[in-house]
Amino acid sequence: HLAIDHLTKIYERGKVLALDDVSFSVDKGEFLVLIGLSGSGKSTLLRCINRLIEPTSGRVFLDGTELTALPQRELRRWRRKIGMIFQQFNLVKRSTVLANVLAGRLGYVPTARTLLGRFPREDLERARRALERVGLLEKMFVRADQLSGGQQQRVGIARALMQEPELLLADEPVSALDPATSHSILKYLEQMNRQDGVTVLCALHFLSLARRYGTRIIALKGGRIVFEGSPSEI
Amino acid sequence: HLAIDHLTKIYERGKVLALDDVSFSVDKGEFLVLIGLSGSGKSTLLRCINRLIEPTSGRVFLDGTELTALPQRELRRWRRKIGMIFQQFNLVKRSTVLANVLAGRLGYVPTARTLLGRFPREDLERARRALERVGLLEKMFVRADQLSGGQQQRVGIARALMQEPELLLADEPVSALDPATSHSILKYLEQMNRQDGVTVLCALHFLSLARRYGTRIIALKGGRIVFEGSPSEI
Ligand SMILES: Nc1ncnc2c1ncn2[C@@H]1O[C@H](COP(=O)(O)OP(=O)(O)OP(=O)(O)O)[C@@H](O)[C@H]1O
Ligand SMILES: Nc1ncnc2c1ncn2[C@@H]1O[C@H](COP(=O)(O)OP(=O)(O)OP(=O)(O)O)[C@@H](O)[C@H]1O
Ligand SMILES: [Mg+2]
Ligand SMILES: [Mg+2]
Repeated sequence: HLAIDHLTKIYERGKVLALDDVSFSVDKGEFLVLIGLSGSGKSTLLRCINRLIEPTSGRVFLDGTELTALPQRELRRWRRKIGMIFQQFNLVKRSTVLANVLAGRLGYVPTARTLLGRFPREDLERARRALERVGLLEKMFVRADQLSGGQQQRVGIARALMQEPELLLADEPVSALDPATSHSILKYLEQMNRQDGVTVLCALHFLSLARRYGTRIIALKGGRIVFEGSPSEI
Repeated sequence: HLAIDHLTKIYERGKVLALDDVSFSVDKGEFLVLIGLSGSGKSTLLRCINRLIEPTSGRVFLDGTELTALPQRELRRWRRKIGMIFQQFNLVKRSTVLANVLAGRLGYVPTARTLLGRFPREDLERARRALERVGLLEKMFVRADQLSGGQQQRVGIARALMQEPELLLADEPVSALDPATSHSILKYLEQMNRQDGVTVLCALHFLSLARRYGTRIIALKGGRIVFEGSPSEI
């Protein structure tokens, strides 16, 4: 389903080697967890997969197609299959919760403000269901900057669900949430994974969550893979 | 040291009752932990204490002075005694790590960019020590937007330490950090609390951290205090 082949990323400024020759593959329907210390390369890896950041060298394949070789126009089409939950939420703060969630239908382009009138009825219905899932239906018409930290994170999760992606890249999706809310969100991602067959790559900080939800774990340290295996082995 | 007296906050938009008649007091040198579900009112409470948000009714006293009655000019002087670690870091993304940390000497005004040349030598020394404390000395001249999520959070912590505050308001200071980095940060806050006598109010999501570091715990639910007591009782 997804193959990462000798991926290296050096950030120009500061010559930081963020990813160092990372290779692994992910079967369809796996729930792969990425763990590692702060600064170990988790976000860089996820962002190289959907090319929000361009890798310095190496290749990424999704269903046999090399994403790293696609021109921008085609990349945009492929990105519709890849949902992203951002570490810093990336909401359009002045837009409503509903507008932010509807933007999920557009891939990553959060220009919801201009398009709000043009969404079909079934997208509005989908948005309601996604907000219900994350426990925020009553905040639908509230502006994103009037939510608590954890509520904003849940809007970002609902937006990614709107895409009904084949592959979900989740970058610390529950960092701003209390344990009870974290589990209800991760259980939902697990359900998407098990029932809808969505492949999930999820960066998490807590080994306890990685063991509970992951089918496989990859640990990063200084940009290199230092562990790969089943949750019971780590 | 700090007294909260019948504090209520209703956000105008959406008529949300975020805090509902909250009263408690904190002795000098306590490490008080606030826990509660996402949306329960933790951030609102911390921001009402330093008046980043104006309470709807109720009063806040620090060392006998009523903060809620101070004019803006005097409030700015009192805020120098109150450090704040923000839930969403609040860094000046285009400025360097050093500029962001030096801004801590100015209270909450992150206009570091213009003032950089005017900091005395001992402030530069203080900034080096604060960055060393949080493990980011080597990123001193890097722009804040070129750091990982956890690294950005640690810059916000170093900035608050620069103020050498009497009272530290920490809003989920370790949410973007892995457990090992979290403990090293919280141990340092505990050291400031025990050795320098800094009073700490810290919102945390995890009961395990609250029990380990808190001298007292207050739990919020729907804006009301539902528990107040020692960590061993909860
Ligand atoms: N600027 C605002 N305008 C309107 N409502 C707000 C605003 N900020 C927060 N709220 C609402 O007030 C309530 C309390 O929010 P608060 O940010 O204090 O929660 P919290 O306990 O810090 O949650 P979290 O753990 O998610 O950070 C929530 O219902 C939230 O939606
Ligand atoms: N835009 C950037 N420019 C330069 N260096 C960067 C940039 N973004 C990240 N880095 C560096 O690359 C390394 C890896 O960062 P990355 O964001 O992938 O870490 P992470 O594992 O996600 O950490 P965290 O748990 O703190 O989110 C870090 O040393 C960081 O400072
Ligand atoms: Mg990250
Ligand atoms: Mg909060």
